[in-house]
Amino acid sequence: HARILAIANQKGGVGKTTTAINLATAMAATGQRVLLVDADPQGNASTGLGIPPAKRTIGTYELILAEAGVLEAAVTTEIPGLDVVPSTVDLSGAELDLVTMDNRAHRLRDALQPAVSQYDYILIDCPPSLGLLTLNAMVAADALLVPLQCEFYALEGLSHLLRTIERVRESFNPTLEIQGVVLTMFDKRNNLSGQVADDVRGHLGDKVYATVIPRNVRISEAPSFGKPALLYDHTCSGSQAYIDLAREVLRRERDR
Amino acid sequence: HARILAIANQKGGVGKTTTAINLATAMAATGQRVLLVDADPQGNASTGLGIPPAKRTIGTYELILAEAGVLEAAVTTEIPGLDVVPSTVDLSGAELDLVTMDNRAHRLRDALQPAVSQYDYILIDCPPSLGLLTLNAMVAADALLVPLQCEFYALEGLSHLLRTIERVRESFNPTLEIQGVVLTMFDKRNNLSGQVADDVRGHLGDKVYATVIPRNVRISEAPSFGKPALLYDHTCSGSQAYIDLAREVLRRERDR
Ligand SMILES: Nc1ncnc2c1ncn2[C@@H]1O[C@H](COP(=O)(O)OP(=O)(O)OP(=O)(O)O)[C@@H](O)[C@H]1O
Ligand SMILES: Nc1ncnc2c1ncn2[C@@H]1O[C@H](COP(=O)(O)OP(=O)(O)OP(=O)(O)O)[C@@H](O)[C@H]1O
Ligand SMILES: [Mg+2]
Ligand SMILES: [Mg+2]
Repeated sequence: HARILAIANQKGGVGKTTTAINLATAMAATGQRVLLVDADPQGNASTGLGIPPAKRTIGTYELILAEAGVLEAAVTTEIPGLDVVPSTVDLSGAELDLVTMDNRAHRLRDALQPAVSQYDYILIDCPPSLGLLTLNAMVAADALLVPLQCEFYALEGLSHLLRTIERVRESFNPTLEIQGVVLTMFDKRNNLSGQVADDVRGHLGDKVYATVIPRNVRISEAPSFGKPALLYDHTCSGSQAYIDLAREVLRRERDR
Repeated sequence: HARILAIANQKGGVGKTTTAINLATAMAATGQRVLLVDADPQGNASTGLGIPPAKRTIGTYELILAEAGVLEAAVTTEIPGLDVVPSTVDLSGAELDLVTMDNRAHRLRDALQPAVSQYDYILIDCPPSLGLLTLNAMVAADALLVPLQCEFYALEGLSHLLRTIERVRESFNPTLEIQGVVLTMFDKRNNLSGQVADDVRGHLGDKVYATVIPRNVRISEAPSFGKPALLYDHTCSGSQAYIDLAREVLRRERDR
């Protein structure tokens, strides 16, 4: 029975997509059957996994409108054991469509049901907002993984995110928990990274993974080749960090 | 009569807020009367200009709901000549409220009217989405300024943004133009930055400003002091670049 993890943070550019792609790849590499759902109209997770536009005719938008099933929408990737439900810019229409729909917060959860017996993990990459797409992901999820860039503005948004998670827990999904917070783009050459990291660990303690993702240019080069960093350059510091993160995430799942 | 510039890009973390704050500061430093409207529920522009929560009781949300006037909502900053209409997380409710309102795309434009005679420039910082808040900013604006991070995913989103601007021009605001595209977080140590810059200049030619904003840690340190980089460290490469950008933006405005 698949566990569903949503990768969310309304602050933009903090490494949600990069974490979704590389964590999914590292988990698949350990033999888990993984489905990555691209719930962002930007479609970056689909691009980063090399899904061409021609293979995106059925995607997350059709899932939310219940026009297609998840097993029909899922496409294979170059990575054995990792499938993806792609997205296109059509999905940006979903935010408006959803407002007047019945069950508007539960549509993704319902749509993913047929997949829970086929996969071990389902990861959902969220857009940089707390609108109806992210709400759908939080209602569908068993737990959240929060990428946090080691920058001041990213820290500022954390309390807003935590309050929103609390509201989702009260109104829609009582068992929703935070699996963990992962520090991203850590640059050991500047003090700000260290200050933010200390601040977050001070507030959230063990919720913060021991693994820290370093700023590493190889990570940002990989998407232009349609490959996860783990395939593009598995020896770089970024890839090694995501392998470590996958190990930590799976250990937390086992110890639940 | 004020010119209204919206600073927009649905890709997250590309430097919209950083550009809004530092460009507004540099323009005010040349004697222009500038109003910065924080249209992002994250409220980063308000924080980056040192506006404490106590001074945010009236802000962009009240403007959109027509519960307060813009001259009442505008607060002064430490920078002479620069005022700001702050935002709070309440603004995230506006996306949903707006859907069922009359005139839902024109509310910000109407709300800013009393300010056009009081300021020379009105800048609007947009959230990382193409929802109703960004639509309101694009309808209110005379022109757009598009920050573009020198990264692959940021490049991918550009065509979606350009199509959206075209649709806004056709349906809502026929005189809307792109004043320019500014390359941000340019890192001369890595090839990716140069490749993205060449690619964008190849496609958009003169629309791209000559000024390029370098990646500079002093820029990301400034917000934790509630100051624009220009006040925190006016000698750093980032501040100098924003001073150059302001000169280029003002020249383009004069030559219109
Ligand atoms: N550890 C890292 N080192 C260097 N670059 C990184 C790292 N992680 C992500 N990036 C780059 O930073 C940019 C932002 O990352 P990404 O797109 O994954 O963030 P996001 O949170 O998904 O953004 P959005 O809010 O737009 O969805 C991308 O260009 C990505 O390639
Ligand atoms: N030139 C630069 N050099 C170094 N850091 C920068 C630069 N420009 C912006 N930053 C930092 O990068 C992060 C993202 O920038 P910023 O928040 O301005 O982007 P944004 O597009 O407004 O994000 P969002 O999409 O969440 O609104 C911030 O932490 C900021 O301090
Ligand atoms: Mg993303
Ligand atoms: Mg911003």
